[in-house]
Amino acid sequence: MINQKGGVGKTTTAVNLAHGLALKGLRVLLIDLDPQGNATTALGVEKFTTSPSSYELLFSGTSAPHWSVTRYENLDLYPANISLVRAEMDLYHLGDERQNALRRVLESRDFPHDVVLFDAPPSLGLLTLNILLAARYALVPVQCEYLALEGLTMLLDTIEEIRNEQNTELEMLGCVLTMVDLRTKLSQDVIREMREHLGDRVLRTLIPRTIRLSECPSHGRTIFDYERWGSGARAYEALANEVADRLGVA
Amino acid sequence: MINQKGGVGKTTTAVNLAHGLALKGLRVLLIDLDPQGNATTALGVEKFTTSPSSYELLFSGTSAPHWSVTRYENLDLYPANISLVRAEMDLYHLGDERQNALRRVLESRDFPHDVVLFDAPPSLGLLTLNILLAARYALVPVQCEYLALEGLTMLLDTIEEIRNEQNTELEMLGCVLTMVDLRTKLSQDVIREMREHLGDRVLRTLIPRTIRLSECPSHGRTIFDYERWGSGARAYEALANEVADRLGVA
Ligand SMILES: Nc1ncnc2c1ncn2[C@@H]1O[C@H](COP(=O)(O)OP(=O)(O)OP(=O)(O)O)[C@@H](O)[C@H]1O
Ligand SMILES: Nc1ncnc2c1ncn2[C@@H]1O[C@H](COP(=O)(O)OP(=O)(O)OP(=O)(O)O)[C@@H](O)[C@H]1O
Ligand SMILES: [Mg+2]
Ligand SMILES: [Mg+2]
Repeated sequence: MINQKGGVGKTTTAVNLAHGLALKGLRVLLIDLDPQGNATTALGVEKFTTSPSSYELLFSGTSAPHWSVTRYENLDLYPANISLVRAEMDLYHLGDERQNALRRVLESRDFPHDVVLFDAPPSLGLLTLNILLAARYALVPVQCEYLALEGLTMLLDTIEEIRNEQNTELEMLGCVLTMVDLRTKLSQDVIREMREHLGDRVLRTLIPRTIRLSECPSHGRTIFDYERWGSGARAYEALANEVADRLGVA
Repeated sequence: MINQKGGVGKTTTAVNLAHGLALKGLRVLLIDLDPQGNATTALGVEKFTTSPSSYELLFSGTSAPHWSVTRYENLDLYPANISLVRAEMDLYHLGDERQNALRRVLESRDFPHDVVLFDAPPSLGLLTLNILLAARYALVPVQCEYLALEGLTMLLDTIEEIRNEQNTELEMLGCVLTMVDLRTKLSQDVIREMREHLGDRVLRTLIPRTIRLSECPSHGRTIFDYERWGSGARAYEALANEVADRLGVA
């Protein structure tokens, strides 16, 4: 999940898509690389004390430590840790390898997982760059607001540039529209504009703005565990199906 | 305006508070230091082509270039520029002075303005650090959501640390609650929790979630210019009065 625009639903999508895919029987690993550690909290895992953390993973060289489990079957996690706050500086001091730390570590061991999801901070710094060099696909949550459209072209150009130069396997999985409120003209305008400019790079599933989706993180539960048949869970279930289909792991 | 949590209303507050203060007759300067350039766009100023930009200001050494005007009387701006994307790396190469670039530049010339506002990106990197070392007050927009509370203690600790070590003049002006929807239990819980823990460090003014506030940036107009007597404008007018009062420039 990447987007340098803040508050667009990266974490909410990472956590609920991860659980949606796990419910389909896929083995999922979520790596929380945002220093805020919101994905770790949203999964009910104690932030900063659970070990090994994603920071330890990032700097483990060629021997990736074992992941943590969550309360959900098929869903494993490398939680965020307070040291992530200094990760960008620590990565910088690695010199030429600074962008490849994550990629090297993940290549260094076999993971039994079908899908690995990364939650990124709202920036295009070294942490996000490490993710883009390690990932096979980029999924971009786009909030259904005007300001969220602004930086999108720059982001898509950055993804294309990385694909051409540093990670030829990186593909655009697509953009997913979040916090959609079909009653407002703004949402309708944003959806239309996105579909006109990006065609099928915009996923069909629309994620509605629902109060339950903003409440569930405070209980440390995903939307599937909080309100199984509400509109939020149904939307993330549809997204899990659409993503699995595009990944060919349906 | 600072908060490393994304999408909490930093830009919306910077732009509408700036205009609110300008309407009170104060001369206001807004410096857009977010590479996304949302504040520049929200004020109807052409992003990336208007010069001199905040990037040029930041690296102008001891001769700060002249600012740009906006369509609003008493409101001046240093707009964002595409080069801001590499500003953090360029600041890093300044060595020991990397945190003081903005402070030095602003000290190098007299500004006729009563108030200077900074819009920061959603991170605690070198750009935000430069702002914290140059600023007299920190105003922290806090979205009325659970995940926005998570990183707040860390942010307040960072501000306190900077005040003790690098910028003894830095004070906490306060937290302003944004996107408040009093009909939801979540908003009520967040307001109560904030007031319990932070007392009068939480400003009295609550900014409601209104569709007009999310629409006005797409027209390049502030809320005062878009819907002068709606609930959004009245809230930002109250905030301008409360902030002017706390600054002693009422
Ligand atoms: N569909 C939705 N309906 C209602 N609220 C939502 C929805 N998606 C996200 N939210 C809420 O909006 C806020 C921003 O979402 P989230 O934190 O997932 O975004 P983010 O892109 O990860 O933010 P950051 O840039 O800080 O990492 C959160 O408080 C979240 O609970
Ligand atoms: N009070 C409000 N009512 C409705 N929408 C709002 C309100 N405040 C902000 N918004 C909308 O919410 C989104 C996030 O706000 P904004 O961009 O100001 O946050 P930010 O903290 O500056 O984000 P970033 O972290 O990316 O810089 C924007 O689309 C904005 O238009
Ligand atoms: Mg997040
Ligand atoms: Mg902003």
